[in-house]
Amino acid sequence: VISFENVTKVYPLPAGDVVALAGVDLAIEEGEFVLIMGPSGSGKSTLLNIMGSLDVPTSGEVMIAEKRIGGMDDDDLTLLRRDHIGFVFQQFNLIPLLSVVENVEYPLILKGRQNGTRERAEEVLQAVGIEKTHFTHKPGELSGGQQQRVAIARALVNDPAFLLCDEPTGNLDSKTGTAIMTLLDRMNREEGKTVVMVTHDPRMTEYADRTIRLVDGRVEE
Amino acid sequence: VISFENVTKVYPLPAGDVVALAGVDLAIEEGEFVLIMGPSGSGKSTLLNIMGSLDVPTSGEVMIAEKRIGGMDDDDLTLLRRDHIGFVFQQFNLIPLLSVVENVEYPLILKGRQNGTRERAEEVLQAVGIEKTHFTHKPGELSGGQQQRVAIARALVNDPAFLLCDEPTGNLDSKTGTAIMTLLDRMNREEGKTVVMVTHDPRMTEYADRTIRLVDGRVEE
Ligand SMILES: Nc1ncnc2c1ncn2[C@@H]1O[C@H](COP(=O)(O)OP(=O)(O)OP(=O)(O)O)[C@@H](O)[C@H]1O
Ligand SMILES: Nc1ncnc2c1ncn2[C@@H]1O[C@H](COP(=O)(O)OP(=O)(O)OP(=O)(O)O)[C@@H](O)[C@H]1O
Ligand SMILES: [Mg+2]
Ligand SMILES: [Mg+2]
Repeated sequence: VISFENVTKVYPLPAGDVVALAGVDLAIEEGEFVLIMGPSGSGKSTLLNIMGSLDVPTSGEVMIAEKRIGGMDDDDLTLLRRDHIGFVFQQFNLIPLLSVVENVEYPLILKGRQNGTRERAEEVLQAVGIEKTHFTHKPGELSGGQQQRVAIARALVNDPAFLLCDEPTGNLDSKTGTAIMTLLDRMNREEGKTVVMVTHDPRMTEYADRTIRLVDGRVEE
Repeated sequence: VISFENVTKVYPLPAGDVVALAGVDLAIEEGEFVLIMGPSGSGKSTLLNIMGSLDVPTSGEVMIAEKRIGGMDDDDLTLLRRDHIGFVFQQFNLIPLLSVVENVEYPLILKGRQNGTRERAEEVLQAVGIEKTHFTHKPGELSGGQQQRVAIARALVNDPAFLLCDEPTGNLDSKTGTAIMTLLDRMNREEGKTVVMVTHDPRMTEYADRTIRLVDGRVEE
């Protein structure tokens, strides 16, 4: 349900082009839980961003749920993201001026939901272990791990078919990290969601069906 | 050389005060390598920020290198930080408009150095494994792990007596993380620097002299 065919991504910079992805081929089946691993700078976030239609490849073909990413305009890309993909960013990307619960409500509001947005947001926040006492905090009034979990809640709130997670447990202690993985594992096994996760933690392999390894912008054989 | 006596930190918020540290006592000897561990939200970053004179306690006494933190004005706090403490932030805090090498040069310039700033910055960047080809990149043109290592380089560039690191390897793959830890370990063992590191990774205990564990804002006995 996700495929990359000979995908290359080049960042053009004055000092010289950076080839972040070099002819990547991959295929992910519906309902799979796949890890992406590799050294720092090997292209993992770049790959996930293209997969999540946040960026487009320089060349090559990307298909998400039967749709070619390269052939879509910005409005169509936005709808695909909004309706089908939950994304957990490496740097969280929470909105500083919104409270915790408003950050998580936001995707619901974007999708046009008019009722029960507050309740749904609170439900998902509790599922990721954020206490009610923190719901009115701004992101700057949270710990690193708390911010990370709010970002995860925001990715889950629209009940997306695809979950793309860029190092979702990097700032979490072991117990909290395990709680998050258990949640994602259940969503994969019981609800059939497709999960693609970038991680540096080899302990995560026990949750996944398989691991794709990137090195210097290429899938390692 | 670092001591906390009955240190409390309260964040006053409209919804209710948050007690991030509750009567913390600790002492760190010169030349020690100490880990701070604990669950998400337990007060680790708060403790490290106070230790690094980036914040002051609500109550209690903090001494860094014979100086009371609570009794200092902002100018004195800034000088203590600038001259003695290297800090690696959990969220990196790189300056978006400066290039990699300018970010690392910046503490040297703040300290009044006039010659050799570029060379020193490049030396330290290479020590943390950032390649020359990335020196002109802006932080937004780097991977997460590359940003983290630039932040580490910036903390090291003034050759500080104290290194305070808030999860310095969270975004790094195992090999890169080990390279960073080897560097910090050498600075501790061979140059006598005092290192205090927050981490979630139990593998880090092999580098440290001891571990302080925080739970709900208190040092666990
Ligand atoms: N600026 C702030 N304003 C209000 N509350 C804050 C602020 N910073 C932190 N807190 C709260 O204080 C508590 C301790 O936060 P701290 O960042 O020290 O935790 P931490 O141990 O570093 O957690 P993590 O492992 O998730 O980074 C948390 O409950 C957090 O929500
Ligand atoms: N916006 C950008 N502009 C220019 N170069 C970029 C940009 N983003 C990433 N790069 C470069 O592309 C390469 C791949 O970056 P990417 O963020 O995909 O790596 P990563 O595997 O996620 O690394 P990490 O594990 O450190 O997060 C790196 O060399 C990086 O410096
Ligand atoms: Mg990345
Ligand atoms: Mg923290």
